[in-house]
Amino acid sequence: MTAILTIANQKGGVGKTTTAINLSAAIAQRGKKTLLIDLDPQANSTIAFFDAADVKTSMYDVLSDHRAELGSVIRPTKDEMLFVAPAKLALAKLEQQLAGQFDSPFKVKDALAPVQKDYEFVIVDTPPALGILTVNGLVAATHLLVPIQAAYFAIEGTDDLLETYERIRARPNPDLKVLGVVITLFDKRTNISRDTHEQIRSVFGSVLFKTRISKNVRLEESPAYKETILTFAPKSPGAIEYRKLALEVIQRVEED
Amino acid sequence: MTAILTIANQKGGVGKTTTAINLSAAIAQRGKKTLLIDLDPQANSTIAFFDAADVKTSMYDVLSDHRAELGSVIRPTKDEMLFVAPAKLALAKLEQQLAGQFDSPFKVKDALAPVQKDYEFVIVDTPPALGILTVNGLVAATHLLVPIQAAYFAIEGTDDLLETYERIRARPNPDLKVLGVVITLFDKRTNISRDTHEQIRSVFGSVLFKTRISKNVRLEESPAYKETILTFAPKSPGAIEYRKLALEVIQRVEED
Ligand SMILES: Nc1ncnc2c1ncn2[C@@H]1O[C@H](COP(=O)(O)OP(=O)(O)OP(=O)(O)O)[C@@H](O)[C@H]1O
Ligand SMILES: Nc1ncnc2c1ncn2[C@@H]1O[C@H](COP(=O)(O)OP(=O)(O)OP(=O)(O)O)[C@@H](O)[C@H]1O
Ligand SMILES: [Mg+2]
Ligand SMILES: [Mg+2]
Repeated sequence: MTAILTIANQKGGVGKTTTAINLSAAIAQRGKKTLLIDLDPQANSTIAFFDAADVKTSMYDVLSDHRAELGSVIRPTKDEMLFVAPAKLALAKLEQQLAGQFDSPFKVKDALAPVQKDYEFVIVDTPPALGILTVNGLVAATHLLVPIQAAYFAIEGTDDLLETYERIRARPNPDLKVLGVVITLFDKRTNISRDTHEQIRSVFGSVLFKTRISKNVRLEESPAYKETILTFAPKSPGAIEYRKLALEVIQRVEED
Repeated sequence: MTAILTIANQKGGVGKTTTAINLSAAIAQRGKKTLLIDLDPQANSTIAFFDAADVKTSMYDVLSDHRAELGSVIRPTKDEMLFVAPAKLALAKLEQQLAGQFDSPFKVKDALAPVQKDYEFVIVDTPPALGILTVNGLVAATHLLVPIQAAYFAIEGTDDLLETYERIRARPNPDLKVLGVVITLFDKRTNISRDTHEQIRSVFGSVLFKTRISKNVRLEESPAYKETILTFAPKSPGAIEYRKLALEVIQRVEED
């Protein structure tokens, strides 16, 4: 059974893309064939692997009236177990184009159906909004993974996301589960990180992953070199933590 | 003539809200009556001044069919020259509700018209998306102010924003000008910050503000205490830099 993990949080800049890229790579490194789908029009996950100019067809072609096959836009990466379905800026137009079509929340789910059995894991990166693209990611998913920054503004926004999760479970995807919440951009030198970490733990309890991703400049640098943290700085805290997170994610999926 | 500055960048977590709050406060501190309008459903600018539970009426009531007067939702702050028009989560529903109404991009501009002469500056905070709320901010604005993080992903996204700016200028708001681009979250210890700073300078030239906002934990802490940086840590680099930015912003507006 393929695990489809959608990474979502409408708060901006909390590490959704950084988690999507490096978690996918760490899961692939454990020998599990993995597909990373980029649903963000900013295409940050895409440009961490490819030059934007080299991407001809993308998720826009799959979800728009072109109805291209998902299989035809999937590209290999330097890691033979990791594949990427790229995004393009044009995805932003879908918000308007799909509004009102009754089947619009199911586009990604339907596009994934013919290829998902080829992968053990599918990871979906989403934009910082709860619009039609993120909804598509949640409807297609088996599990939701929420990165939360250990910061004041980042905690306030989780009610909104959980309300959307309940609405998705009520109708288009009753099987959706929360796989877990992961603290990102943790800076052990500041009080605000430690205080908010405690607050997040008291709100989420065992849903919180034990692995915490700390601030580490190598994580910021690696996409500029079109590498994941695992090859760019394999001994850095970022690489160690994302490998640990991958273990926890695989374990939670297998226990499900 | 009231200056209406909209702070926008669809890249998440680049310091839009932190700039909206502290720039508004620094401009008010120079004796200019200032209104901060929060158009982000996450209401981060709002919760930096008030408890979310205390906000009864908000920009949602002004922009939805309730058509409340903007004047009736504006609230005073501890600074007698600074006022805030709060946001609420319900704003997120407007994306769907306003889609298709021919006058939907002009809602904020129309709501502002009867009150704007009471303020010398109006600052508008927007969500990390180029949807109907951000478009409303750009249509109502005299100037656009773009915070950019000195980071790899943050640079890639500016084409998209500038394309939207051109489209707004072509039709609903021909008078819109770019007031400037400000580098935020600058970390002088890392190469990536320095490298990307050079890249941003070569792309934007004199449009780039001389003032650069560096990473400073006090900026992250102050909203948790419902204070702006100017009262929370008046001698911190964050307070000094936002006061300097306010001077540059006032100067550019007056030269216009
Ligand atoms: N653990 C980390 N250590 C250091 N920098 C990080 C870390 N995680 C993310 N970053 C940096 O923080 C910024 C925001 O991260 P990222 O772009 O992954 O967040 P996001 O949630 O995907 O943003 P958006 O909301 O725009 O999609 C990026 O510049 C990224 O390189
Ligand atoms: N100069 C700075 N130094 C340290 N922390 C900062 C600075 N500017 C912003 N931050 C912190 O970085 C995070 C992102 O900033 P902020 O919320 O202002 O960005 P935003 O662009 O408004 O995000 P969103 O896209 O979600 O609206 C917040 O936790 C904030 O406290
Ligand atoms: Mg992202
Ligand atoms: Mg914000």
